[in-house]
Amino acid sequence: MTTVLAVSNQKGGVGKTTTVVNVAAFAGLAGKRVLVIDNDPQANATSVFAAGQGTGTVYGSQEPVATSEEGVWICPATADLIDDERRLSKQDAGRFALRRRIDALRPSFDLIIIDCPPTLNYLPMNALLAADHLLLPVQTEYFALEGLTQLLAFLEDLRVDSGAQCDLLGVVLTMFDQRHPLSHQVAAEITKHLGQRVFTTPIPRDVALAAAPSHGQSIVRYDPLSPGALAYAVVTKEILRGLK
Amino acid sequence: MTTVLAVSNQKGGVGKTTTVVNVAAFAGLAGKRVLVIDNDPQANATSVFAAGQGTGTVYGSQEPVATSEEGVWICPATADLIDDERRLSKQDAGRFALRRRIDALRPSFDLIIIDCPPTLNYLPMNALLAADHLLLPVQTEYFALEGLTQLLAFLEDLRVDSGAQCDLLGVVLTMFDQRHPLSHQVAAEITKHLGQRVFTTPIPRDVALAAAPSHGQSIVRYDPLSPGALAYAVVTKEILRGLK
Ligand SMILES: Nc1ncnc2c1ncn2[C@@H]1O[C@H](COP(=O)(O)OP(=O)(O)OP(=O)(O)O)[C@@H](O)[C@H]1O
Ligand SMILES: Nc1ncnc2c1ncn2[C@@H]1O[C@H](COP(=O)(O)OP(=O)(O)OP(=O)(O)O)[C@@H](O)[C@H]1O
Ligand SMILES: [Mg+2]
Ligand SMILES: [Mg+2]
Repeated sequence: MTTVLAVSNQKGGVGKTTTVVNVAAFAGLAGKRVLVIDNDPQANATSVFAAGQGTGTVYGSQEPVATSEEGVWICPATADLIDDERRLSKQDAGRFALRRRIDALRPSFDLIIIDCPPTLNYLPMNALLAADHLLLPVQTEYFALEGLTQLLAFLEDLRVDSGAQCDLLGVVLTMFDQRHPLSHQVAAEITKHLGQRVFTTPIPRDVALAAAPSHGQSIVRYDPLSPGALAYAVVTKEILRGLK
Repeated sequence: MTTVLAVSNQKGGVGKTTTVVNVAAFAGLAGKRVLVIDNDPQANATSVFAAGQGTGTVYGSQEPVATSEEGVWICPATADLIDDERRLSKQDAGRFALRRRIDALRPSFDLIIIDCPPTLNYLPMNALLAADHLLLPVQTEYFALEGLTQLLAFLEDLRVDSGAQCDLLGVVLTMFDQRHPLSHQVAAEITKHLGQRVFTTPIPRDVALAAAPSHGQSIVRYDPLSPGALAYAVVTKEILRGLK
């Protein structure tokens, strides 16, 4: 039984790509066959797992390629996703293009995880219509709170208008800094609104998580015992347990 | 002589809004009449300077409102900017809507500074076609390097295809952490490519900059002697000197 996760949040820089890369790597380490779909024209996930290998996009002829992380493949991206988005927004069934593509890939993988750009446009729309669940990274900082209602309303509209099956799997709190009251205040505010749906382990701010991508590695391969790695290991376990 | 700055970068979370809010506040403190334009559907700048006051958008009936920062007004935003963007993308001269609006506002201000969403869609396009210069915040982390070429190519296309006057005023390095080699490596890489155009003072990572917005304040009012405040004071001085 394959599970498809969309990792989306229109707030920028909250740790979407970092969550996709490291949850994928830990799930692969745990024996799952994992496919990462880079659905962001910035192609940051591609620069970690398949630098220079993106010739097309998931909406075109791009096939999955193996990565150097155990059990992880990626469907790389290029900036051409910007043109794909413009084209899809003008087609009747353009919002279901990614779902059609992913339905054909499901049989080969246990987990498919989609990285999204920081918008509420056609690319995240495609991801939410293709996914079984939304995994929502939220930075523990003030601006991060603002957009949550917008995003959950966007998802609800897709469920009502376009028959999306996707529901909120959970919130991953990111860049949590024990020393700063702001982190605790924002985490408490999010837990007040979303309670059970917040994964218990916040991801700490850890420079190893920011350094790993410059080596083309997940945190598993770059520094597996770092605080960031240990937190992503626990969160991945909670995610996989939640998918049973 | 009014100057219009667009603050844009499709990489998310690099400090666009933080730069808009704090450069505006220091320029106001220095005696300039400053207008902030919130051109981002997330409306983060609005939540700092005019929480709850956005009823329309700059593309509709929204007029500038005073803020509690000396010399600073804001044209607030709502999520309706998403609808504006869809509508503008279908109109022939939709890309010049913001320029028309700002040209009518220029006589009342010395400096107009536009906050943009983390995309290369119609809203940043409008800002770059309305602005005299691009102020480019770049986080000193690995992913931040990837998108620079895309953004500068986007600006160049607008100059060639749409007659944009906007040029790159300079790069503000943000979230610089003295202790981490990654910050130094990325800063060196950016300076290698853009040399003279990088403002000499990087903005340090400083929790006061992240805390100030939760009090509805710029860093000038929240913690004017913090490392983040001192750096934004120096960068604002460099920006204003560059505009002469
Ligand atoms: N827990 C963490 N500790 C320290 N740095 C982090 C952490 N998580 C992410 N980062 C760094 O913060 C920056 C933003 O993270 P990332 O790029 O994953 O966010 P994003 O939501 O994918 O951004 P975008 O909105 O542009 O797609 C990156 O430089 C990343 O390496
Ligand atoms: N120098 C800094 N030190 C510490 N925190 C910072 C700094 N600059 C910005 N921040 C915080 O980092 C987060 C991202 O900054 P900000 O929201 O200004 O970026 P942005 O580029 O406007 O994001 P978006 O792409 O979503 O519009 C915010 O929580 C902000 O308070
Ligand atoms: Mg990303
Ligand atoms: Mg912003």
